[in-house]
Amino acid sequence: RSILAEPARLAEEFRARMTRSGTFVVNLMSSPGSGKTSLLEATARRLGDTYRLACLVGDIATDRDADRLRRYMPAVQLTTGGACRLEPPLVEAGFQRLKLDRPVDFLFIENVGNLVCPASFDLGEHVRVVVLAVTEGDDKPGKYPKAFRTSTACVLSKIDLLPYVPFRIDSAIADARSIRADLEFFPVSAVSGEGLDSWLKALIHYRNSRI
Amino acid sequence: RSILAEPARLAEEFRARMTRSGTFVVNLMSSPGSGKTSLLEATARRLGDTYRLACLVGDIATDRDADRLRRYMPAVQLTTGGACRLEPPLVEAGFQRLKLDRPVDFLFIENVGNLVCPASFDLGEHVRVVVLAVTEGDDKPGKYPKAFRTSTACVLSKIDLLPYVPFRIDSAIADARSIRADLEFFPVSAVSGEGLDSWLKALIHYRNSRI
Ligand SMILES: Nc1nc2c(ncn2[C@@H]2O[C@H](COP(=O)(O)OP(=O)(O)OP(=O)(O)O)[C@@H](O)[C@H]2O)c(=O)[nH]1
Ligand SMILES: Nc1nc2c(ncn2[C@@H]2O[C@H](COP(=O)(O)OP(=O)(O)OP(=O)(O)O)[C@@H](O)[C@H]2O)c(=O)[nH]1
Ligand SMILES: [Mg+2]
Ligand SMILES: [Mg+2]
Repeated sequence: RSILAEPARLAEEFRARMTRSGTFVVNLMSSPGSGKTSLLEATARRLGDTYRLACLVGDIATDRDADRLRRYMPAVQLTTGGACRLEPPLVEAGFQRLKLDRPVDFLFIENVGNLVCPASFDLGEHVRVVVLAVTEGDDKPGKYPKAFRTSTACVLSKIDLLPYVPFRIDSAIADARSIRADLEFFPVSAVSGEGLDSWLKALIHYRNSRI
Repeated sequence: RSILAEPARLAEEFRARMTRSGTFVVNLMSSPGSGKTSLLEATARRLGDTYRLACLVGDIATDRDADRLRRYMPAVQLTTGGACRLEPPLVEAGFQRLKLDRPVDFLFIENVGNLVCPASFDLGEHVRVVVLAVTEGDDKPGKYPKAFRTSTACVLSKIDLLPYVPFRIDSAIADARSIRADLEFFPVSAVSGEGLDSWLKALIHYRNSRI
């Protein structure tokens, strides 16, 4: 069906173009409020001295997330005006608006907060990361399978809140691994900083293995 | 456009039929893991002695939520198999599967965990309630406006976690009221029980004013 072929072709072209310019693209997905923007803020604080970063942030409405991230790196808000996910044409238009004078090392795409629809759309990323907050429950991977099946890594966010919620890391991992056996997990807290070193090492490793 | 007219007609018919039989229908929406099922468990524990209850639970995959709720009331799992929201035909089919021998006083419909797509679909409910967990952030109403614009009430869930997150109830309320001025708020904790009495009083009041 050619209506599906167009976005897929655009995504392939975008990924190839980013690869040629040495830009590693990360597509970050989660439920609303899982901590994507907070994770990107903490990531940029630690990675920004060594690598050139930029980001595109998808939301139904407001520029709140791009305003937060602009403190750390060039950031463009992609406002979908109602659509429940990002798609390649909006990503391409956003990338042009970044007006980068030199290629960046990492391009982060923060997807619209939604654990369902974004899982079906390739944005031209090199790696897709799903964020699951420990406050959401350890039963979510099996309930929202496609997001976990189509991701390479899963960040378990807000681990500083573990003492106050019934979330069990081993059951969440077992549940997710029944959907995707090779999924890698990174428990982190954007507040305490715990686990961020392993997450950053993984990002750099992913980049080195694909660019 | 007749393809939109059909679900709307089905929803109207369902609501009219429920009204005639004295069944008050509540459509509960939120992000994944905001606490819909936990709220319904706590609600059923307190309401189940006085009122006849039943529920329909929408999910992409698994029967986990219906299995939890079946302990408290007749419950049917509506498995969407990928669709990001419930629609009237699935609700009707689920209602038939409840095989109720007498009408119930409250029919709860727990929608698929998604703060975007379900906001566009009338399921034949008398009242729509959006749940926002305090762990998700007080900036969400403006970022996901349709869910708040189309709801009558907003439950602020997990308030026992307020000491550990930067969520400010007054800013969340102000943000949501800029989208829908008459939205009613119910801060609750399904764990400590705080706020549940006001929530239950409101449910009974909503029912009395529409049935
Ligand atoms: N305790 C704690 N709170 C966190 C952490 N990370 C994020 N938060 C809080 O979680 C809420 C949501 O964080 P955001 O970074 O806005 O989440 P998001 O995934 O970007 O949200 P959307 O873009 O709207 O989908 C905010 O109140 C943050 O302060 C964490 O590691 N620990
Ligand atoms: N501390 C605390 N945790 C809660 C509360 N309510 C729910 N939770 C936890 O939040 C997580 C998600 O709760 P659920 O009831 O499964 O949420 P849900 O909205 O039904 O999730 P989906 O149906 O998957 O969208 C679980 O780990 C619950 O234990 C609360 O009031 N306080
Ligand atoms: Mg964000
Ligand atoms: Mg649930």
